[in-house]
Amino acid sequence: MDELKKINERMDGIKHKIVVMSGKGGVGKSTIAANLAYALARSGKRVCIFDADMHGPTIPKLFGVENEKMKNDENGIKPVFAKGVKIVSMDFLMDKDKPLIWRGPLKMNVIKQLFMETDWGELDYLIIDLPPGTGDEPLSIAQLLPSSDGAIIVSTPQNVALMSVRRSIGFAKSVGFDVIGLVINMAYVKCPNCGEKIALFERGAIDSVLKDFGIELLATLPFDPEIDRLAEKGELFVSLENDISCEFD
Amino acid sequence: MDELKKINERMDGIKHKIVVMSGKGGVGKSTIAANLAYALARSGKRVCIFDADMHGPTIPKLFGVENEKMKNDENGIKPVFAKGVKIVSMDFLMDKDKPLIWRGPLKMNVIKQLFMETDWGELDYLIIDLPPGTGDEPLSIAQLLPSSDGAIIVSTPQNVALMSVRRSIGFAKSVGFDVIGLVINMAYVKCPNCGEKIALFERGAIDSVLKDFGIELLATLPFDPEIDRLAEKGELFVSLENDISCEFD
Ligand SMILES: Nc1ncnc2c1ncn2[C@@H]1O[C@H](COP(=O)(O)OP(=O)(O)O)[C@@H](O)[C@H]1O
Ligand SMILES: Nc1ncnc2c1ncn2[C@@H]1O[C@H](COP(=O)(O)OP(=O)(O)O)[C@@H](O)[C@H]1O
Ligand SMILES: [Zn+2]
Repeated sequence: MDELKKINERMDGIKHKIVVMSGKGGVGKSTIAANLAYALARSGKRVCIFDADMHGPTIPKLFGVENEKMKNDENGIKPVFAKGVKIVSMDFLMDKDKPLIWRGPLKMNVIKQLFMETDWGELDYLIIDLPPGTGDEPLSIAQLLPSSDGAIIVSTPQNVALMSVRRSIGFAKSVGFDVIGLVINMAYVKCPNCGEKIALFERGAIDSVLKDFGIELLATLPFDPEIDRLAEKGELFVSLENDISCEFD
Repeated sequence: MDELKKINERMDGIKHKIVVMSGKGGVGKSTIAANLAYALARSGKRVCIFDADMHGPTIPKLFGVENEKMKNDENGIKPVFAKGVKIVSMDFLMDKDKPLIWRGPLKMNVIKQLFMETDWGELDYLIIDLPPGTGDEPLSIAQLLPSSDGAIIVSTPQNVALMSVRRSIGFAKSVGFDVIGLVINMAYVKCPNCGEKIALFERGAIDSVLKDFGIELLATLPFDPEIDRLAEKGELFVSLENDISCEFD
């Protein structure tokens, strides 16, 4: 398989590869991946984030560079650089107004090309934002990766979401990724008026998932409307000196 | 194309076919589709819901029948019946603990088989819960449908979600579905302590999406933690006599 060898050579200068995955969409996977990349860059690491979420490439917008394009030079495709982080995304190749009706195989080819042609350079961390779920898209992408240091799984706290976390852990193990840990997102929202902590979802059996698979709870993040407001402006929440960002570091 | 003809004949007794779609996952598409089907059945209509969300088939759990199986007789595959609604889902065919690593083409075949082999019977409404996004999977499913009366698009209120609503509308038009309207979900949450309405997301330019495409806002639903608690138990929110359910009828 020439392609895997080529990808392997290209990624030779990358120390750690971390995939961020989720069992379902809309749980904050891309937001967490973007903020993780930014927090690592702020602490002095050389970081690149690869937006492999083919149906909802939102990483460029989270970094405020959705209208940029990736350029090419003799060493290959050059990632876009913003907030101290290198960014690679299909979004930099797409026409903004047309619905993405590219067929699955075409998108897979684009992702494969990006793996093979991008000039990754020397990196401490490559963060890969996988498509949600355990279907064939995340699977095909995971199989392109020469090796990975592990997977972070993002979920909301309710049982139906934890059911898909179990599937994600089974998936990660089947493609040879260790699970670094679980991030529970949107756990509660604080009332701006009276400070009450409102649980948005029924807290499910998180501890039994952690125990059954021997994994760690990395962080429990509140739902903070500020996060979404910042995201609209291409700002990241770890730039706020608040309790969320130190959960991250 | 024998298959399309066969599907067409099978669905001969269905008066209205409505697809429920969303640009991204996690916005409440399946929850809204399930409650719509239930509300229609409660008002005396003969309703079936087809769970075509291959990566996250959650409809059976929303109706409290996740452990049922579909049976076969000489007329074809028999939907499961619960709360006055017929339900067809791949979930009734899957082994609960194994991660769904079926490849896309295999899943598409299963969906196609369900279209062709299910004994739909006489129905007033068939509600189809499409996979999220405007990619390959929703497209292939939409092309199997002989005709449809229209599409309901579910979204959260922020601009990044509305961007994918525009893509969904473009998608619906490209496959010949009229857009019946937009449902904005998770617009705000009411503080149980002091009654304050907390906007979870920045309200984006909803009016300009409605105006640009000439579509209607069907309902604006709050985020209500009770909805998720009920979902865990296989109960639907329209069973509550509350302000949400009359938005629905
Ligand atoms: N903790 C949070 N608090 C508030 N909003 C959040 C939080 N996490 C994510 N969001 C918002 O929720 C939406 C979905 O997040 P996203 O990262 O796109 O999810 P996914 O990648 O899982 O589909 C975005 O609008 C984002 O701004
Ligand atoms: N209006 C709402 N209020 C509270 N919880 C909701 C609401 N709509 C959906 N949910 C919850 O949000 C989660 C995602 O909903 P789901 O219908 O599965 O989304 P999708 O089909 O778009 O992926 C579920 O746990 C569901 O119970
Ligand atoms: Zn309050």
